[in-house]
Amino acid sequence: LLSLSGVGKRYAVGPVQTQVLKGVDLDVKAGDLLSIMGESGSGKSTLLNIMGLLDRPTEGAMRVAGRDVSAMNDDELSDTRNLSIGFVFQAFRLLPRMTASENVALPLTYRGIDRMQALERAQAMLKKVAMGERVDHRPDQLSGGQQQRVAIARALVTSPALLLADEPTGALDPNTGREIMQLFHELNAVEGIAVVIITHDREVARQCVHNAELVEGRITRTAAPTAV
Amino acid sequence: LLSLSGVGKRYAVGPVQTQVLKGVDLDVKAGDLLSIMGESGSGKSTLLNIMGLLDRPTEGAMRVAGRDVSAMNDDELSDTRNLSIGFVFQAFRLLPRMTASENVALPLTYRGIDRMQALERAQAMLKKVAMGERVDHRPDQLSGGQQQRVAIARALVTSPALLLADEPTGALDPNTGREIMQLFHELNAVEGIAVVIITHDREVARQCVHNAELVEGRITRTAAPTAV
Ligand SMILES: Nc1ncnc2c1ncn2[C@@H]1O[C@H](COP(=O)(O)OP(=O)(O)OP(=O)(O)O)[C@@H](O)[C@H]1O
Ligand SMILES: Nc1ncnc2c1ncn2[C@@H]1O[C@H](COP(=O)(O)OP(=O)(O)OP(=O)(O)O)[C@@H](O)[C@H]1O
Ligand SMILES: [Mg+2]
Ligand SMILES: [Mg+2]
Repeated sequence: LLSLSGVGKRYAVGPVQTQVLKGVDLDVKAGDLLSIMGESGSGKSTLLNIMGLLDRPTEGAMRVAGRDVSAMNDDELSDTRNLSIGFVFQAFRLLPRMTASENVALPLTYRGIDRMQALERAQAMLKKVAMGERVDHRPDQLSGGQQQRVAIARALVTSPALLLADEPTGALDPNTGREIMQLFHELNAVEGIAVVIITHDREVARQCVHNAELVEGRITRTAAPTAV
Repeated sequence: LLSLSGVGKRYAVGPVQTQVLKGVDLDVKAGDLLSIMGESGSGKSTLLNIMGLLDRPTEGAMRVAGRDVSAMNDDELSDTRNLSIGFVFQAFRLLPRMTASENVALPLTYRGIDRMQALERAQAMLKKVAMGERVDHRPDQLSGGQQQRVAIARALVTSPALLLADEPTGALDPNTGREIMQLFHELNAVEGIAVVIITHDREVARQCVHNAELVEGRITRTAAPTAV
């Protein structure tokens, strides 16, 4: 699905240049369930944004379903993203003036699905993340963990081929976190959705088939603590 | 320092009323180090906002340093808050157009401390949360865990009598999380700052002297897993 080779990213803040990613090699195949850990500031979100076609690398190459990303223009990137990728942002990025169900329905309406159908499917997905009772709340009427679950539902509502989740259980108590991991497992096992999870939680990493770590801007594959 | 009795909070969303807090009794004394755990959506942030004078209860009473909160007007609440309370928000709430050091310096400039001094103290505090190398970055140039540490530095820069922290290690890897807990321990032991931490992380709770849980809108004191 995704193939990164020598991917690098540098930023400039004023006169100072920082090389955040230094040469990332990583393949994501259909059905993978991969965790990525690493220190705060090590570049995990930067990497996931590049994988999600939300940002471009400054060095290296990436292929999405066999096509070179640098050969695609912004519209093509945007289409690929909308059709195939579900993204859970570290800071959720819900639209503040829409309710939970409207937020989750949005990717469906972008695909031309009529509003009633979209809202129905949105509410079904919200039930799956135990948010069925707050569908009419706006984000500022939801707790942190509830907002996180709405963001997860929105990423999954289009049944994407690839789910990229940036610390998706960070705001959840251990029990609710387990429910979410169980949902990811199910989607991965039953629907073959490839899942890449950035996490600081070793318990989450333990439940993934493969584990990786971002150290000094490079990916190292670590042994899976438990083979599934 | 703080004394809550029978504190309740209800919200209305359209025609539906929800009683989130149902009768919270809780005392916070100088030098306490308390953790509060509970399910996502159980009311922890709601409770902390009330304790931090950012919100008012709908039932019950609260005293701050012996004074009844309901007898204080908004200016008096605001003064008490600025002088005595440091608050780390679950969503950080940094000002987007200021750098890390400007964000941390802000509470000091509010107290009339001149800008140069305030920025110096801010940068010293940023060093203490291992953010010394990113002082000129704005929030959108920082990782999630870096933003969280800036929010922590801002809450501590005025040496408040009471630190209220809403999931302060949620975005941090285990090592960085340990550094932050060590800092809280030091401030509590050496400067006598009372610390109340909402957390989903049992390891964080284990390092607190007292532990509480919010269940069905009420506080239950649980046994400290380790006495210090
Ligand atoms: N727009 C930007 N300009 C400059 N530097 C940036 C920018 N965005 C991120 N950085 C820097 O890049 C580094 C990596 O950031 P990133 O958000 O990818 O980290 P992370 O591994 O996700 O961290 P966390 O675990 O705290 O979320 C950080 O040191 C950050 O300061
Ligand atoms: N402004 C509001 N209007 C209506 N309901 C609200 C409002 N703010 C919060 N709530 C509801 O109050 C409940 C408690 O919210 P709170 O943010 O205190 O939970 P929490 O324990 O901090 O959860 P988390 O661990 O997910 O951060 C939630 O069920 C939420 O939906
Ligand atoms: Mg991140
Ligand atoms: Mg909360």
